[in-house]
Amino acid sequence: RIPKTTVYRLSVYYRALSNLEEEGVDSISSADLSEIAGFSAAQIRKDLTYYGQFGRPGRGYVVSHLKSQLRTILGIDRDWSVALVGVGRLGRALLAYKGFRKQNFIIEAAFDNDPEKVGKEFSGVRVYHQDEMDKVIRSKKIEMGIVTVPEEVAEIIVAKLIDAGIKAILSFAHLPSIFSNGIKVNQVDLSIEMEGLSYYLTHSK
Amino acid sequence: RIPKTTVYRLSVYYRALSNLEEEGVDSISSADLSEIAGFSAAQIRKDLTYYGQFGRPGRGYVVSHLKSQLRTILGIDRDWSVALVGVGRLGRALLAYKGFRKQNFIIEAAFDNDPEKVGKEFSGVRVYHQDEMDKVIRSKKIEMGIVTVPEEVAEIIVAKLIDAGIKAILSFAHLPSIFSNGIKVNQVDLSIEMEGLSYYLTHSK
Ligand SMILES: NC(=O)c1ccc[n+]([C@@H]2O[C@H](COP(=O)([O-])OP(=O)(O)OC[C@H]3O[C@@H](n4cnc5c(N)ncnc54)[C@H](O)[C@@H]3O)[C@@H](O)[C@H]2O)c1
Ligand SMILES: NC(=O)c1ccc[n+]([C@@H]2O[C@H](COP(=O)([O-])OP(=O)(O)OC[C@H]3O[C@@H](n4cnc5c(N)ncnc54)[C@H](O)[C@@H]3O)[C@@H](O)[C@H]2O)c1
Repeated sequence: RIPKTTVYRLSVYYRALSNLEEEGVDSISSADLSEIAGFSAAQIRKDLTYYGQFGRPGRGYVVSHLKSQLRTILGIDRDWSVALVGVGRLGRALLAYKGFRKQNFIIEAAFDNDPEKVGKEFSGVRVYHQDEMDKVIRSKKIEMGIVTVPEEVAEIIVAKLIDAGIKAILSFAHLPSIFSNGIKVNQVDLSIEMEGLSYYLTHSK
Repeated sequence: RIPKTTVYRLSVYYRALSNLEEEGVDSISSADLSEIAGFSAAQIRKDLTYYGQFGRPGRGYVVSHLKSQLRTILGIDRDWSVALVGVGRLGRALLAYKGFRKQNFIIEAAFDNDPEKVGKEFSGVRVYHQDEMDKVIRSKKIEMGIVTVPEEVAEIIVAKLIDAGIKAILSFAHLPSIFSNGIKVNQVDLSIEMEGLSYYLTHSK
């Protein structure tokens, strides 16, 4: 089991390499990549060596090659179909966010239990009733879920997604327990991002 | 400069300890904390040793003591005042999110340039016009900023926050460049969270 922070760093390296490729940079040393990515050169070499030999001793990494290797390692060399449940303030902001599709995450359907929203489209995505989750998720072969419902119904919604065959879920609502084997549930807590700032301000005085 | 992923892990340890304290657990070994937090016991010991000796050899960590130490290290043992700029879909979802206040991040003012929103309140927070940013931020002694404006104006808004004396910013809009010394700008990219899922599904087949 690879720690979440290692996968996070791979995503950061991938974005740094994408920017370098756009700027026409052909190759880069782990020391220079370290400056851009914000992690030590030793950490970068350690992370990448786990997956294979990508650098050429003394000549660094070939930007386009390493980028495409990371794309495969992260699994973003193909499209992923996503269901979003809870078309409220946060749900609608995520439906409008262009960053998901840019990385090949395509929100194919949204679900809600509010009759005012069912049948409508937000950012081109149709809203179905929560009762249709199983039928729609199976017929569209949806593989991932995003949960943006109120906390009190989050666990029920996650269980429904799992019942419909979904094996990887991103939840913004706090969940009380660990889920069953073979199902990945990542929780987002944006207050953790704020703690990155309070840490910095506290230690930089 | 501590890597962002180390600070992230401290936040995860803090939440695990908070849950343990609520369950009435008095002490815990790094091995047991590893199970809950999702990072190796060696990583936990390495992270914590950097800040001091918290464990008792052979008897583990005292939950309440380690939790309060982490609170101080993360800087969440005091209130932080926050300004949010861009009261759109995402901005309003963040204004409504109770997780910020729970960790002592208090959004004191919001700003927008849409006359329909200026003067209104969302989730108890008053919206001022973007032109009033400098005056309101200084008079309320606001220390942090959250940026949820469209990408094309993000850089201007970040510069305005810095001019108003803010030294730590969380941006949801993509920013092109690195900012000046002494200012911390963290960018959130939720597609990175989705890549944690595609990585898992790709490697767990
Ligand atoms: N983790 C974070 O950092 C973070 C940040 C912001 C919001 N949130 C969380 O995200 C969630 C959504 O926040 P919001 O501001 O968008 O709330 P909201 O009330 O605006 O939206 C919730 C939506 O869920 C729908 N819903 C309720 N019960 C449902 C059910 N059984 N099935 C399907 N849909 C259902 C509602 O009709 C509504 O459209 C909340 O749990 C909130 O705490 C988390
Ligand atoms: N990084 C992520 O993971 C992520 C996820 C979702 C959205 N986003 C980003 O967050 C931003 C907001 O998204 P949204 O869906 O809420 O957009 P939105 O259009 O609903 O809201 C934008 C708000 O900014 C205001 N605004 C525009 N120009 C302004 C200015 N000069 N000064 C002050 N306010 C101004 C608008 O009036 C509006 O209220 C976008 O940049 C979007 O790409 C990022």
